[in-house]
Order: sequence, then structure tokens, then C-alpha cells
Amino acid sequence: VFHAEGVTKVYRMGEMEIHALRGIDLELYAGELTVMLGASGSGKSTLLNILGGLDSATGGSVRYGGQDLVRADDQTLTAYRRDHVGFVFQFYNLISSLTARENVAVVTEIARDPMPPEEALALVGLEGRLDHFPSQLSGGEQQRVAIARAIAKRPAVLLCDEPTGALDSKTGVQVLAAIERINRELGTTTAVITHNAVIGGMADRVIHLSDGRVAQVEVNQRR
Amino acid sequence: VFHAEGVTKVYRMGEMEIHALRGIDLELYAGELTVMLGASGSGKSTLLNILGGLDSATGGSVRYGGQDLVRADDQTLTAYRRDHVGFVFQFYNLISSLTARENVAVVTEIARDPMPPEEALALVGLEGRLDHFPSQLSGGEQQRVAIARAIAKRPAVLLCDEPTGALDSKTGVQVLAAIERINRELGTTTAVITHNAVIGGMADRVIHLSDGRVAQVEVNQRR
Ligand SMILES: Nc1ncnc2c1ncn2[C@@H]1O[C@H](COP(=O)(O)OP(=O)(O)OP(=O)(O)O)[C@@H](O)[C@H]1O
Ligand SMILES: Nc1ncnc2c1ncn2[C@@H]1O[C@H](COP(=O)(O)OP(=O)(O)OP(=O)(O)O)[C@@H](O)[C@H]1O
Ligand SMILES: [Mg+2]
Ligand SMILES: [Mg+2]
Repeated sequence: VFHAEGVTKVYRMGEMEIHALRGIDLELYAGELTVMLGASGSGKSTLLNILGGLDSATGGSVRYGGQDLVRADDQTLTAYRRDHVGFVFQFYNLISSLTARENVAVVTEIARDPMPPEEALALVGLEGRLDHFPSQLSGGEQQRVAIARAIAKRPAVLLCDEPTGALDSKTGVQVLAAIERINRELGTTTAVITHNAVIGGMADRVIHLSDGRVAQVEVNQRR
Repeated sequence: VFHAEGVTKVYRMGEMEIHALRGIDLELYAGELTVMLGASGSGKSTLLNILGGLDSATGGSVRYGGQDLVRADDQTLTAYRRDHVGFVFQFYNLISSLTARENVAVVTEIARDPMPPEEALALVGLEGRLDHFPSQLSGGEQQRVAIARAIAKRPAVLLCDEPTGALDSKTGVQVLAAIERINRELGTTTAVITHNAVIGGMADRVIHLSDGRVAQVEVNQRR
């Protein structure tokens, strides 16, 4: 589903260069759940943003469905993100002037076969918070709205950056169950960045990043 | 150091009332490291914000150094926060137009006996990121700047909301070591909200919150 080859990302800051990705070769297979691990600053979010068409690589190629995302224009990338990708951001990115339900609805209204917002929010345990604004929600509740928004559009690809970082283990398990169910029932190709070792148990594949490179790939025989 | 009694916090949303805190009785003792655990939405951040003078309780009392924070005026609270409290927010709250070093310097410039910003940032492993702006930092790097800012002023009280949520275990351990060192070397009264079980091992006291109440207090005989 994804074939990334030699992906580099360089940030230029005045005279300095930060090599966030130093040549990533990566495959994501249809219907699989892949977990991405790595130290703080190792390039995980940068890589996920590129796979999701939110950022562009400096070099290399990322092939999805016959297209190279690295060479795609803005219009193509926008359509790709809208029609194919559900994204959970490390910083949630909720619209502060909209309620939880409205934040999810904004995304489902332009989707082809979405879940009702209430159903997605119930999957993450927020049926009692539908009309709260982000400022009226705890950290973990805001994170769960972001997850509901990503899964409600039933995307072909689900990319999650730290979906359980702000959650206690009980709530985190509930959220992982929702992600794992989307992956299993819809065949959604799923990639999850996490520091939570529990998620590794449900993964088909675990990719370890280190200093902008793939250090190791483990394949689980769980299915 | 802190004596909280019957603390309540009610949020009013139109017709509805959310009872975020339903009568908290709590003691924090000088020089101790207290960990606060509890499910997402159980009231941890709300309680910490009240202890830090960032929010006001609806009822009850919070005594610190002979003052009741619940009845203090804004001027008293501002001086209390500035002179006594170092706060690590769940959402980091960095100033996006300032670099990492400047974000820390803003706080040390008005402190009585601060660390140099560079030293605080080195304690959390960010000596290589001093001139980056928040938008040029990874999630975990932003979180570590927020921690450096809180410890640099060598506060009498250190309140941390999820200081290691976005960090891998190796970086998280480095950050906890910095917090634990401030607590031990300076005698800083420290309260840490976390979902990370590792921190429990270094705590003198563990407080479990559930639905806005204290469910359980464990005392460790570690020192
Ligand atoms: N401004 C507000 N208006 C209405 N309800 C609020 C407001 N702020 C918080 N709440 C509610 O109060 C409850 C407690 O929130 P709090 O942020 O203290 O939880 P928490 O224990 O820190 O959770 P988490 O682990 O998810 O960060 C939550 O159920 C939340 O929905
Ligand atoms: N806009 C930018 N300009 C300069 N450097 C950047 C920029 N964005 C990220 N970086 C740097 O690139 C590196 C990789 O960042 P990235 O956000 O991908 O890390 P991460 O693996 O997601 O870390 P974390 O676990 O802390 O979220 C970091 O060292 C960071 O400082
Ligand atoms: Mg990241
Ligand atoms: Mg919180």
C-alpha cells in the first residue's frame, strides 16, 4: 500500500541543517497494523506527516496507489488526504470554536461512507461529552475526540501519532480496541506511533526508528 | 505545605453542571514527591491548577504557608505563582515566537536564584536545540522545554502535569531524574500527574483520584 524509498527530510535553519530523516525505506501492507517506535526526536512524526501528505519530503519517493506523493501537487495531496487518510495528530488539532460532535462532523460531512459522529465518539467513551468545547475537556478527552474524528470517516489509511499518550491504561485500552477494530473490520491500513509497549502486542509489524533511519523491523505472526 | 479541605470545582455549561472535583481532602508535605494517578477525566489537572493558583475552586479551602488560596485575590495569586511555583502544563504552553532558550529565560529573568537557561535545558537533554522555536521541535522536545522552564526557577513547589507523556522510556527516565534531583537536592515539594507506572517507584506518596474524589493514598517508605 505504501512503498517509501530513500526518503529524506532536511530542515534548514539559517546556516544549520537538521537531517530529520536520513533515508527511510519502508513498506506498509494492506490491512496491516504497524507500530512505529523510536526515541524522542528520532523522526517519527516527520515520517508520519509525509505518509499522510501533510508535509513533503526533501528527497526519495513515497508511492501510494500508483502515485508518488513526493512529486504530487497540492491539489492531488489535498484530495488524497480527504479521501484516503484519517490522521490523529500528536497535538490533537481540534477546532476550539466547535464542540466535540461538531469537530467530528466537519470531517464526516465530506466523507463518502462515514459513521455518525455520535457513534465514533461513543467508541472512545465520550458519549457524555458531545457538546463540550475543547477548552471544556480534559487532556485525554481532547485526544479521544481527535481519534473519533479520524476513525469516523472510515479511511483506507489510518495514521495515529501517540493516540494514547495522555490516557490512563484503562482508557488507552478502550481507544486501542477502537483502532484495532477499525483495522480488523474495515481492513484499514494502520500505522501508530507510540511509546506504549502494550500496542506492540497487537501489531503485525513493528518499525524502530533511530536518528532519522529505520533501525529494525520486526514481523509478528499474530494473524 | 499544602492543606486542602473539601475542595470542590463545578463547571456550569448552560443548564448542565459538571462536578470536576467533589470534595478533595489532601496534604502535600515539605520536600516530598507525590504522584497523582487517576482515569482520564477524574479531575487531576483541575486539582493541580487549583494548587498552582491557576484556577479557583468553587468551594473548600487550600492552605499554603498560612494563606487560603481559594480566598486570595488576583494580585496575591500572581505573586504566589511567580515566587513559589514551577508548573509543567499538560499542553506545554510554550511561547511560539520565542526559542527554547528564550522560553526558559522569560521565567528565570524574574526569579530570585535561577539556573542559567542552558543548564536547565541540558538537564533534559536539549543542549542541541537552544535556538529552535516550538514549531521546530518534536512533541517530546517541546515537552522537555516546558520542564526545563519549570525547574530553572528552582521553585519551592513543582507541579507537573504529565511531564513524560510524549517521551520514550529512555528520555522519560532522563526527565524524571532531573525532577527527582530537584526534589532531592533543593527539597522542592513536588506533585506529578502521570499515567507512567515507573514514576510511582520514586514517589513518597501516591494519591489516586476517581470521579473528582480521593479514592486512595499510599505512603512509600522509600526514604
Ligand atoms: N472548562 C470546563 N468546562 C466544563 N467541563 C470541564 C472543563 N474543564 C474540565 N472539565 C471536565 O472536568 C473533568 C475533569 O477534567 P480534568 O482535566 O481535571 O481531568 P484529568 O484527570 O486531568 O484527565 P486527563 O487524564 O484526561 O488529562 C472532565 O470530565 C472534563 O470534561
Ligand atoms: N520545522 C522544523 N525545523 C527544524 N527542525 C525540526 C523541525 N521539525 C522537527 N525538527 C527536528 O527534527 C527531528 C525529528 O522530529 P520529529 O517531530 O519527527 O520527532 P519524533 O520522533 O516525532 O519525536 P517525539 O517522540 O519527541 O514526538 C527533531 O530533532 C526536531 O528537533
Ligand atoms: Mg512526535
Ligand atoms: Mg489532565
